[in-house]
Amino acid sequence: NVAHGLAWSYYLGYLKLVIPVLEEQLRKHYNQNGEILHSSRLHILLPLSAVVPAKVEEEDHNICFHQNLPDIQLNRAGVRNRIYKNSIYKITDNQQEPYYCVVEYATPLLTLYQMSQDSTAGFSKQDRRQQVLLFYRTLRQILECSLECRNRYHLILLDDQRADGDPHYLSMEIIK
Amino acid sequence: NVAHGLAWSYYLGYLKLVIPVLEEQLRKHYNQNGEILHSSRLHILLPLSAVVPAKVEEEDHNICFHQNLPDIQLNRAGVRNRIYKNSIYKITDNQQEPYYCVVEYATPLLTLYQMSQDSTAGFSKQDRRQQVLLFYRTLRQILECSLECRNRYHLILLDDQRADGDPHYLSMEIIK
Ligand SMILES: Nc1nc(=O)c2ncn([C@@H]3O[C@@H]4COP(=O)(O)O[C@H]5[C@@H](O)[C@H](n6cnc7c(N)ncnc76)O[C@@H]5COP(=O)(O)O[C@@H]3[C@@H]4O)c2[nH]1
Repeated sequence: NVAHGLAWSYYLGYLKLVIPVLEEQLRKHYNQNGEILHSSRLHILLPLSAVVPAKVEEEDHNICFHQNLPDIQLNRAGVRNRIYKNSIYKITDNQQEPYYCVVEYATPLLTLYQMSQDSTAGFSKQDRRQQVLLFYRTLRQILECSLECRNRYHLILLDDQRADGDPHYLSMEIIK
Repeated sequence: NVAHGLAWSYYLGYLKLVIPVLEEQLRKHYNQNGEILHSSRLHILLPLSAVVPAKVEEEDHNICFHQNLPDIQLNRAGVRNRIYKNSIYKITDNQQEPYYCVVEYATPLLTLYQMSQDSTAGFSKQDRRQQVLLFYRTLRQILECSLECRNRYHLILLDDQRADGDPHYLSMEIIK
């Protein structure tokens, strides 16, 4: 089951390393810019369709890129000073003040999408939605038991069927 | 099968993006330092034990870190200017001139190793060697059919059982 392995890879190779350090990056950001975010959690977007754009603002004009946090550097598997970077977004809403937070899509969903397009990968388009759900459930279980990550993330499952027609579905889901 | 999905993820989310750009990074490196490498291929190390150190030189004193290539920056899944970095190593041998090339371990093997240590991941220590072999075979098949990556990589399977006692097994395998 591809989604199961990708959820573990995403946790062991990324979330377990980055989430505990995020608080320190937010502190450095405050020291440099005097800016405090509305949420210190890592907001992780999981579209059921597995359609992942390169930039978050393509999906909702109430969201715009603000700034990157300071880089995290680690020696990993022979790569010297491999860099882990997270992006701050500003979410605007006609009635309230802008909401600043760290947001990104779950990158392994790109793999699920592309595998379903390559006939040699053994993974059909029909499987995709099921695999995204399996990825979400596996990841949620791992994170709930993770001492390093507890309470420092927000998994956001995005249902494209519910979103249809609502240009601000994404920003509303993030702020919830 | 975890290894199958990790091989596809490694190809679709990393090798397919980075290998085609490597030649250009080597050219920039030459423009900055006047240095040409002995091989322009990406040397990918796959230890059957799945034991992946943070630094390559820990394994063999004939190998030392030389320099990083210029960063590759891409907008990926909401992370602005995500950085992909590759490291050049210098391999020395008593009889020949130093051999410069780009080397790294296959990062997904770290996931295989750590999954085998977590009882909730459903993956035992006995499974590990088999899964590394499956990862290697799947990756080799994908890369052989890849127009983007053809002839620009070198997969190096490392047998810890054969290596035992030979402090320069790794450097010999890379230069072959
Ligand atoms: N050597 C190396 N250098 C890299 O820059 C790199 N980037 C990815 N990979 C490996 O390729 C494959 C596909 O990557 P993807 O981004 O889909 O999943 C990644 C991604 O969802 C997340 N992740 C890792 N690094 C970052 C990062 N810097 N920013 C955001 N997400 C990241 O965690 C997953 C597992 O990462 P790794 O376990 O390091 O191995 C990956 C993976 O096997 C890399 N391998």
